[in-house]
Amino acid sequence: IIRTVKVSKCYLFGITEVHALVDVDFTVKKGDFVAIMGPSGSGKSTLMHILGCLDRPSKGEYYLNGILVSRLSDHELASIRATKIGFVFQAFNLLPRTTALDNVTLPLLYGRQRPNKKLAEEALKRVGLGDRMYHKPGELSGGQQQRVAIARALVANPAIILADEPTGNLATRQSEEIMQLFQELNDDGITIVLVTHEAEIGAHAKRIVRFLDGRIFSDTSVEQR
Amino acid sequence: IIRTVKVSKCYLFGITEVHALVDVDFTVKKGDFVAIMGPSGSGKSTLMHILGCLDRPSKGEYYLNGILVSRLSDHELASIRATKIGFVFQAFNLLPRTTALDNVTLPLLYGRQRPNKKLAEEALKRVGLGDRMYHKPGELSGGQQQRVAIARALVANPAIILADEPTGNLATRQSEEIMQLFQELNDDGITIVLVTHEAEIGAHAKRIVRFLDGRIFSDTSVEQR
Ligand SMILES: Nc1ncnc2c1ncn2[C@@H]1O[C@H](COP(=O)(O)OP(=O)(O)OP(=O)(O)O)[C@@H](O)[C@H]1O
Ligand SMILES: Nc1ncnc2c1ncn2[C@@H]1O[C@H](COP(=O)(O)OP(=O)(O)OP(=O)(O)O)[C@@H](O)[C@H]1O
Ligand SMILES: [Mg+2]
Ligand SMILES: [Mg+2]
Repeated sequence: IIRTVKVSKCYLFGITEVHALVDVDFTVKKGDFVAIMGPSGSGKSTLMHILGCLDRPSKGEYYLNGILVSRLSDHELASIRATKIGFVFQAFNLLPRTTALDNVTLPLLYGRQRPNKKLAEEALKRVGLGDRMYHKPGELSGGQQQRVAIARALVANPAIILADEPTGNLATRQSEEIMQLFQELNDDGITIVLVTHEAEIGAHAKRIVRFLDGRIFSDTSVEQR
Repeated sequence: IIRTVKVSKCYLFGITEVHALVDVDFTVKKGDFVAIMGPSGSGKSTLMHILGCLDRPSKGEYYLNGILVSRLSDHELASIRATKIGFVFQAFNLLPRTTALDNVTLPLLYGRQRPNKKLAEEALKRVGLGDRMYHKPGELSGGQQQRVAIARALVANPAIILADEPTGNLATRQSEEIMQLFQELNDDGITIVLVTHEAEIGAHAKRIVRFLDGRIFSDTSVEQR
C-alpha cells in the first residue's frame, strides 16, 4: 500500500546541504502496523511528511496504492490527504482559534455530504475528551491537544493512519489507552505507521523500523503482541 | 526556595468552572531535584506556569525565595523570569522567524551587559546542536527544537530550572544526555523541577511528586540515583 524507492530528501541550507533522508526503500503492506524509531534528527518526520503527501522527495519515487504520487495533481493530493490518510502531527497543528470539536470536524469538510458533527463528537469521546469539546487549544493541556489531533486523524475513517509521536505527552495509562485504540483500528484492517521514541509504545506494533542519519538502520518483526 | 500555600487555579469556562489546581502545598528546597508526574490534564503545566511567574493562582500564596510573588510588580516579575528562572515550555515557544542562536540569546538581553553570543553558542553545543545554530525552528526536527528550548533555559545561568517535558521528543540516548546535563547542573547547586510522563526520566530526580486531578497525590524520595 505504501512503497518508497530510493527516496531522498536534501535541504539546501545556505551553502551546506542537509541530507534528511538518503536512499530510503520503505514498504508497508495493507493492514500492517509499523513503528518507526530513531534518534532526534534522524529523518522520521521527514519521511512521514512524504508518506502523508505533505512534502515531495528530492530524489526517488513514492507509490501509494501503486500510484506514483509525484504524478498526482495538487487537487488529487489534497483529496487523498483528507479522505484516505489520517495524519497526527508531532506538533499537533490544531487551529488555535477553533474549538476541539471544530478542529476534529475539519477533515469531514472535504467529503460530499454535510460534515457530520456526531462523528467528530464520537472521535473525541473515543480519546477521552468528551468533556473538553468546546475548549480551544490554548484551553487544553499538552496531552489533551495531542488527543484532539489523534481524534482528527480518525474521524474520516482513513485507510492509513500516520502518527508522529502520538503519545509524546501522555502518561502511561493514557498512552496505553491510545495504543489500545490503534490496535483495535489495526485489527479492523486500518494500516498504521507511527513514530515513537518509547520502546514500550513500539512494542505494540508488528514491525519496528529504526532510522539513523536519514537511512533505515534495521527492520525487524515484533514478537507476540 | 519555592513554597506554595494552598494554591488553586480555576478557569471559568462559559458557565462551568475547570479546577486545574486545588489546594496545592508544594515546597522545594534550594538544590533540590524534583520530578512532577501525573496523567494528562492533572495540573502539572498549570503549576509550572505559576512557579515560573507566568501566571497567577486564583487562590493561595506563592513564595519565591521568601518573597510573596503576588506583591511583585510586572517589571520585577519580568526580571526574575529572565535572570533567576530558566523555563522550558512543553510547546517550546521558540520565535519562529528567529535562528536557534538568536532564540537562545534572548534571555541575555535583559542583563546590563551586551548579550554575549558566545554563551548562547556554548549552550547550543552543550545540547548537541553546534551544527544547527543558524536554523530557524521550522528547519529543525521536533527534538532539536526541544533542545534549543533547553539551551535557552540554561544560557543565563539561572538559579532555578523549570522544565515541562524536556525529553518528550527525544529518544533514549539523547534523553540520557539531557538528564546527564541536568544532573551536572544540580550537582553545581541549581534547583531543578521538571515535569515528565516517563518513569525512567523521573528516576533521575531526588524526589517524585505525583499529581491527580489538580491535587498532589504523593511525594516520595527517590532511591539512590
Ligand atoms: N484556559 C483554560 N480554560 C479552561 N480550562 C483550561 C485552561 N487551561 C487549562 N485548562 C484545563 O486545566 C487542566 C490542567 O491543565 P494542565 O495543562 O495543567 O495539565 P497537564 O497536567 O500539564 O497535562 P499534560 O500532561 O497533558 O500536559 C486541563 O484539564 C485543561 O483542560
Ligand atoms: N527546512 C529544513 N532546512 C534544513 N534542515 C532541515 C529542514 N527540515 C528538517 N531539517 C533537518 O533534517 C533532519 C531530519 O529532521 P526530522 O524532522 O525528519 O527528524 P526526526 O527524526 O523527526 O527528529 P525528531 O525525533 O527530533 O522529531 C534534521 O537534522 C533537521 O535539522
Ligand atoms: Mg520528528
Ligand atoms: Mg502539560
